[in-house]
Amino acid sequence: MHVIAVTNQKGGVGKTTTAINLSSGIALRGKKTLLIDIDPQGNATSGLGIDTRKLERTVYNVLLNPEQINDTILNTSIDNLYILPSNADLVGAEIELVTVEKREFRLKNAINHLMNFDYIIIDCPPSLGILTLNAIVASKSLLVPMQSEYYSLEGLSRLLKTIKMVKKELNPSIEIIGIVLTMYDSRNNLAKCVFEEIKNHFGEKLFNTIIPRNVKLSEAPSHGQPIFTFEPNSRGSISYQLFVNEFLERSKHY
Amino acid sequence: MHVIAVTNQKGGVGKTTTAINLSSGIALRGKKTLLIDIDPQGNATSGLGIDTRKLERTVYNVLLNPEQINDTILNTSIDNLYILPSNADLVGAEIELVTVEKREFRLKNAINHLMNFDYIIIDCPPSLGILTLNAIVASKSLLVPMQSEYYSLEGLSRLLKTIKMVKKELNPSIEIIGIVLTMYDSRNNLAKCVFEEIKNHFGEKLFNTIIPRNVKLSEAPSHGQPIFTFEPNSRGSISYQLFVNEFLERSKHY
Ligand SMILES: Nc1ncnc2c1ncn2[C@@H]1O[C@H](COP(=O)(O)OP(=O)(O)OP(=O)(O)O)[C@@H](O)[C@H]1O
Ligand SMILES: Nc1ncnc2c1ncn2[C@@H]1O[C@H](COP(=O)(O)OP(=O)(O)OP(=O)(O)O)[C@@H](O)[C@H]1O
Ligand SMILES: [Mg+2]
Ligand SMILES: [Mg+2]
Repeated sequence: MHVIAVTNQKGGVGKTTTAINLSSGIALRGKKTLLIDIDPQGNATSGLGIDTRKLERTVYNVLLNPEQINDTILNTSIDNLYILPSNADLVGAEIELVTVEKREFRLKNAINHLMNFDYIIIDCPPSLGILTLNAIVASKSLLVPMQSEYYSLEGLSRLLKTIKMVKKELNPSIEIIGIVLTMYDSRNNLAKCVFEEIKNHFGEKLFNTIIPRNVKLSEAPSHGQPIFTFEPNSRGSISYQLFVNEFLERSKHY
Repeated sequence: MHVIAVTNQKGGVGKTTTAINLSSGIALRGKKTLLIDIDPQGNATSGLGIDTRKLERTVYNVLLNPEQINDTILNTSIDNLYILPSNADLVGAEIELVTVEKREFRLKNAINHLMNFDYIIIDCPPSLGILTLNAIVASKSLLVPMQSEYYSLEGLSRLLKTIKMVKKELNPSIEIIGIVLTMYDSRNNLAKCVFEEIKNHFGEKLFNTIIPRNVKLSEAPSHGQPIFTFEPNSRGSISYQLFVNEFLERSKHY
């Protein structure tokens, strides 16, 4: 079972868009896939067409009672794709978990109760707090979406420091499977500079597939669908198809 | 003294870009202005050319010892603009503040020690945790930058709920001064739909000035400057100049 956290504390870099389209793409290739939404915004949940206000149970309940995970997972409109949903209740967990025993291992405990999933993808909030720590501790590898912009580049070194700390103290086997550039505008000089910078520092970690800015990707969530069923011939869909292929190839070695 | 928090828990909507350019624009009109960076990412700090790794003291120290605020404020390259800087140390505060007395009032206490600023602008992180709560409690009004996209619209109702709760329990005088649309692409149908939706629900709260997507705005922080000094004739600079005018006019009534 592959467990991958999609994380970057910089906001708006395409974590949710990548988590939804990666998990859907893997499911559409016949692998049983679980998408875990551990962001109180609940964007991965609503982006797949589930009403976050009507949920009886969410990942919040699971963090407090890990053994309940199998009763909290929902189907989605995509074959082979399941979701552990989230909503605003999760904001309470950040405070409540501070005083709980082994608070960083709650999600990992919960995942141990799961059976026969091939891939688990975790969509993280834009922070390095207790929820993201739970995701990193529960994962075997990390996928880092990034925009080709100054603040994103700045945030990367901070993220790498945190990952080093987690690797030393909480999860020795964690590795970065790769960095994927999103919302890339090839006419933009800054984007090219940042791209060169990342290629120099992180070479083989950078995925070859680059996701361009494509309005269909920002329209798909309002229809509750991944890009592959919303607009299959768009540049967004084609680039995420290539990314899923490249990702699956690379994940064989993790 | 006007105290305004720039907040939206949705990531990447232009909070920092708006906080830097609003505070600079106000300072360039001759008003003594303080920009408070309460985001552990420290983007407002580095976006004004200050190295976040070389700071001896930050807003983190001030939250633990509010009376030290005057010794922690730095000059910037802009006349009349000062900054209370931030860096990654602030991540520790989220855990440490949980057990502290009146934890939501630390920043408000600190601001009470300040003298003769005309405007204080607070750049918030993309979350509704203890740091954003401190900013909302310390403020008289809230400025909400928003992208014209589905997830941003979804997040707005959540933000309004939180503000209602804070108004009832922690800061009865807080008001939303307005919502400003950022990175707006007028060729994009989704953007037009979201714009209409916000106009219908929030009418007079929506600022008339709309900030277009403009690459110069994303280049300016890598030069440590606000848009007005980096590229004064760009669409980004012109639209933020208009926004500062509209904002100052409106803030007279708060
Ligand atoms: N390649 C793309 N082209 C155009 N728009 C995109 C693309 N990827 C994401 N978007 C849009 O950009 C915004 C930010 O993306 P998204 O919400 O996935 O980022 P995020 O990192 O999950 O944000 P947060 O930090 O708030 O969790 C969304 O409105 C999304 O629809
Ligand atoms: N009007 C604009 N046109 C083009 N790029 C912009 C514009 N406004 C902001 N940006 C860029 O978009 C990215 C997101 O903006 P910014 O960092 O200000 O958002 P934020 O809400 O502060 O993000 P976070 O949630 O991480 O704090 C940055 O790389 C910034 O340079
Ligand atoms: Mg997200
Ligand atoms: Mg910011």
